[in-house]
Amino acid sequence: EPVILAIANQKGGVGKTTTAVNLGAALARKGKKTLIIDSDPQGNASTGLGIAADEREANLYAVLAGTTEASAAIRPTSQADLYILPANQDLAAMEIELVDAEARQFSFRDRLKDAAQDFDVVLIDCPPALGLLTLNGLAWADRVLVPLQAEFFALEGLAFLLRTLDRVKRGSNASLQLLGVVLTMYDGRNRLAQQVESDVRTHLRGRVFKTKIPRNVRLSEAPSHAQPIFDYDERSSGALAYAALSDEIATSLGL
Amino acid sequence: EPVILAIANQKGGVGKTTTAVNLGAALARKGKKTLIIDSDPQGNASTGLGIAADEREANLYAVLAGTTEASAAIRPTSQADLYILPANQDLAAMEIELVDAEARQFSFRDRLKDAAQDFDVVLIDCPPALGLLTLNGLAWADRVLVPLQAEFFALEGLAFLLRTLDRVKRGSNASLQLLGVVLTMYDGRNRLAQQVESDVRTHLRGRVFKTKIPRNVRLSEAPSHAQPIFDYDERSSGALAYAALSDEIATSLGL
Ligand SMILES: Nc1ncnc2c1ncn2[C@@H]1O[C@H](COP(=O)(O)OP(=O)(O)OP(=O)(O)O)[C@@H](O)[C@H]1O
Ligand SMILES: Nc1ncnc2c1ncn2[C@@H]1O[C@H](COP(=O)(O)OP(=O)(O)OP(=O)(O)O)[C@@H](O)[C@H]1O
Ligand SMILES: [Mg+2]
Ligand SMILES: [Mg+2]
Repeated sequence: EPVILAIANQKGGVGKTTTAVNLGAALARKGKKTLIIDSDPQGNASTGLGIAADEREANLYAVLAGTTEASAAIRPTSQADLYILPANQDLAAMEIELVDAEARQFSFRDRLKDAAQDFDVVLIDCPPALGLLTLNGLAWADRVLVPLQAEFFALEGLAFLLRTLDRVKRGSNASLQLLGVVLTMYDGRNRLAQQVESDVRTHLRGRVFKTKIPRNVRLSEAPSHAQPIFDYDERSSGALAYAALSDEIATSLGL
Repeated sequence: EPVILAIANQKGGVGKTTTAVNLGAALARKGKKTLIIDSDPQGNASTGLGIAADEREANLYAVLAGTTEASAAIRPTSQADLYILPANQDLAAMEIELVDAEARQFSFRDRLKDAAQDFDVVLIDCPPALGLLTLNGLAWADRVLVPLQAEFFALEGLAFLLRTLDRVKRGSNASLQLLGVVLTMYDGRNRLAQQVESDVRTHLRGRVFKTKIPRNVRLSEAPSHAQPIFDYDERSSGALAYAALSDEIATSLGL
């Protein structure tokens, strides 16, 4: 049985995709067979792992619509033990189509559960919204990882996100739990960032990872080379941080 | 007749809200009566202009649902001539409710057009998606301003956004035009940023504003004081850039 980990935050641009791709790569480097599900119509995780826009005929939309089997849509990446189920803009239509579907929040679980059995861990990269695509990820997930930029607007959305997790736990998925919050794009010289960090560590005592992901331009360059950070620049501060985060997460997931 | 300007980009965290709030404030400082419509369920523009979470009884969801008049939901801000129609998380439900509504993409126009007549310019802060909320903004807007972070993922989404604008222009709004692209969080020392800038200026010849908004921590601090940048730190590089952008935009809109 794989561990299903949703990477979610409705705030945009906080590092969800960067975390999915690089945490996934770090877990794969530890020999864990890892699947990343790109559930964002932007398809950034797919691009970051080298799936060109015209190679996404078999994608998450096609799997949910029933025209493709999940196992046929899952691809290997340049990193051993790391696989991706890609997305493209077709997926935006699914947000509307799911509205009238039966058991609409369980489409991910129903269509992906069997193919996921081959893996040790599944990471779901969620879009920047709490719509039906993200709710599908949360309804299937065992744990949720929340990337949090140390900024005011990002902190404002966190309380609402945690209430949403509680609602999903009471409703469609009783076993859902917060794995933790990881601070991203962290710049220790910035007073606001220090303030946000101390606020979050006080309010969410024990549920904020020790590892902070620093702002590191190499992390934003790597996707244009379609590589995870370890292939692009394994000595960068970004690579070291995601490796350290993967140690913390492998321990708390019992991987 | 006011000019309706949608501020849109499905990529998250590129500076849509920061641009709506501070461009709005800069246009108001020029004596233009300016309305900001917060159409993002996160409600960041409302927070950035000082509308506390428990003061949003009258909000965009209530206006679209027909339980509140737009004129009753529009509030003044600390900046003369700058007004806001706030949003809160209720608005997320509207994305689903609009699916089955008549002429679903024209709810904004139908419910907001009359109240907008009092203003010189209306700025619509869009959420990070191309769903029904953003499509409502685009169906009503005269012009679209696209904030673009000089990063690889943000550039990737631009082509799809421009195709969507074309589709809206052919479908629900023949008068829609791209006002232009504004580079945000720009760090000139960063090679990737320089590359993205030259790519965009080449492909979108003449449709990228000269003004670039620099990365400036004062812009990310101002919302925690519920102030536009001009009240928080009017000598900051962020304030100077948004003032310069407002000069370019006022000229091209004929304001
Ligand atoms: N630690 C970091 N240091 C520097 N740049 C980063 C870092 N993490 C992410 N980035 C860059 O910041 C931008 C936003 O990150 P990313 O796209 O991963 O966020 P996201 O939450 O997935 O965004 P969205 O809400 O649009 O899905 C990207 O251009 C990415 O390359
Ligand atoms: N020029 C800038 N310099 C520094 N920080 C900035 C700048 N512009 C925006 N920010 C900060 O970056 C973050 C993202 O900006 P903002 O929230 O305006 O983007 P957005 O596109 O509206 O995000 P979303 O997609 O979630 O709606 C915010 O924390 C904001 O304070
Ligand atoms: Mg993403
Ligand atoms: Mg915003």
